[in-house]
Amino acid sequence: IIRLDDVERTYRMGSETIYALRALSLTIDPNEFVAIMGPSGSGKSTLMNVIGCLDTPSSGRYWLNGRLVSEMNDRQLAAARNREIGFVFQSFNLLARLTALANVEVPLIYAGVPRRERHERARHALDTVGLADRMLHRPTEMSGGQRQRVAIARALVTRPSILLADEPTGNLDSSTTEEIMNLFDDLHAAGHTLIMVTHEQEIAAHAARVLRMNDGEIVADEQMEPR
Amino acid sequence: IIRLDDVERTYRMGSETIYALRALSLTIDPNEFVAIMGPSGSGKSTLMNVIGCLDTPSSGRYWLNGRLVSEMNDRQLAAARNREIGFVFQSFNLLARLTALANVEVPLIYAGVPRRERHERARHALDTVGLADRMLHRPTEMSGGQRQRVAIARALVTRPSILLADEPTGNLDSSTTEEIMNLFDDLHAAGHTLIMVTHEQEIAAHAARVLRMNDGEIVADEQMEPR
Ligand SMILES: Nc1ncnc2c1ncn2[C@@H]1O[C@H](COP(=O)(O)OP(=O)(O)OP(=O)(O)O)[C@@H](O)[C@H]1O
Ligand SMILES: Nc1ncnc2c1ncn2[C@@H]1O[C@H](COP(=O)(O)OP(=O)(O)OP(=O)(O)O)[C@@H](O)[C@H]1O
Ligand SMILES: [Mg+2]
Ligand SMILES: [Mg+2]
Repeated sequence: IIRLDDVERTYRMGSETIYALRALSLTIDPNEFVAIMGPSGSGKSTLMNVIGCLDTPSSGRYWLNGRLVSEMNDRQLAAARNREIGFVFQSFNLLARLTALANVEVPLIYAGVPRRERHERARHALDTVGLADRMLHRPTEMSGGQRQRVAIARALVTRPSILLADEPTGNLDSSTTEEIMNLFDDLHAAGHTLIMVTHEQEIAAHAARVLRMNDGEIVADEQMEPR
Repeated sequence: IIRLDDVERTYRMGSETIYALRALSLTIDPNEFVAIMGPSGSGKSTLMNVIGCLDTPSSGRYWLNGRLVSEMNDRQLAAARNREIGFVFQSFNLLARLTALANVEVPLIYAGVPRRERHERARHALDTVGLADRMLHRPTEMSGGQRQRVAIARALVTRPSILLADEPTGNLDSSTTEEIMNLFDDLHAAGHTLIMVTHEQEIAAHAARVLRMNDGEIVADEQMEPR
């Protein structure tokens, strides 16, 4: 479902070149549950952004569902980002002027879901992450962990075939974390593909496969006994 | 050094009242190392903002170093925020248009430190959190964990007598986390007071005292064997 071949992502800063990703190759099959770990700055979020069609590699090729992403037109790219992929961002990226409910409705608007159904699905998604009583709050009227959960609800509301989650439980206490991981396990059991960046071993243990990154490269690729 | 007496913090949302803090009382002595834990939304960041003189209680009294904060004038409040207290925010609050170096210099500008010394101390602070090679990057040109470390360096650069850290290692891998906790332990050993929100038991274990919050109240206050 996902295939990267010799993908590089560099940034030019004056005379310096930063190699966020270096000649990285990777294949992920449908219904895999993959955890990505590695030191701060090793390229995990950059890799997630490339997979999520939000960033373009400087070189190399990326096939999503058999189609070469660099050759997709705007309509196909939009469909990939809005319907096939759900993304929980490391810094949430919520719209500050919208309520939690409106934020979660946004992907459903892109998907052309009618208003009544959109409302109902967004309410339900917020309820499953424990935010039924915060639906009309704006991001500044919520705690850090509540914002993180709105970002999770937004990513889940379209039931995307691929869920990308970048440090999804970093601001959550252990019991809330467990609830979120149960949601992810259910999604995986229902046939979806999950790719999750985490720095916590206990979270990575939910995945059947762990990729370890260092300095822009994948340095280990381990098959695990899933819990 | 810190005393809260019956402190409340409420928010009015239409007909609803949200009790972020409820009649909370607390005393913290100099050179204590206190961890605050509790579920998402239980009031931890709100408590930190009150202690850090960034938010005013709806009722109750707060003494900082023996002075009643509600009766401080603007000059005294500014001095408290900029020189006595260092704050690592849960969402970092970096200035997007400034480099990492310039961000870390900001508290030193408020403290009236001359330019050459300011530059040197900011460089050193970034070096101690492992960001020597990211000094001229802006926040959008850094990873999540790098931004978090800039926020930490900024809070430490004035050597504040009180360090408030709200989930300071949420975006960091285990070995970077260990480096940061060593910095905090050193600060504590040097006589400073540390108050740290965390959801990770291993991080809380560095503290000698753990406060547990739930629904706006302190529900447990345990003295620990510090490591
Ligand atoms: N401006 C606001 N208006 C209304 N409610 C608010 C506002 N700011 C915070 N709250 C509410 O106050 C409560 C406490 O928030 P706080 O940020 O202190 O929680 P927290 O313990 O830090 O949570 P987390 O672990 O998720 O960061 C939350 O339920 C939040 O929704
Ligand atoms: N716009 C940019 N310009 C220059 N360098 C950048 C830019 N964006 C990211 N980088 C660098 O690319 C590297 C990889 O960043 P990335 O965000 O992928 O790391 P990460 O593994 O997600 O880290 P973390 O665990 O801290 O979130 C980092 O060293 C970062 O400083
Ligand atoms: Mg990242
Ligand atoms: Mg908080």
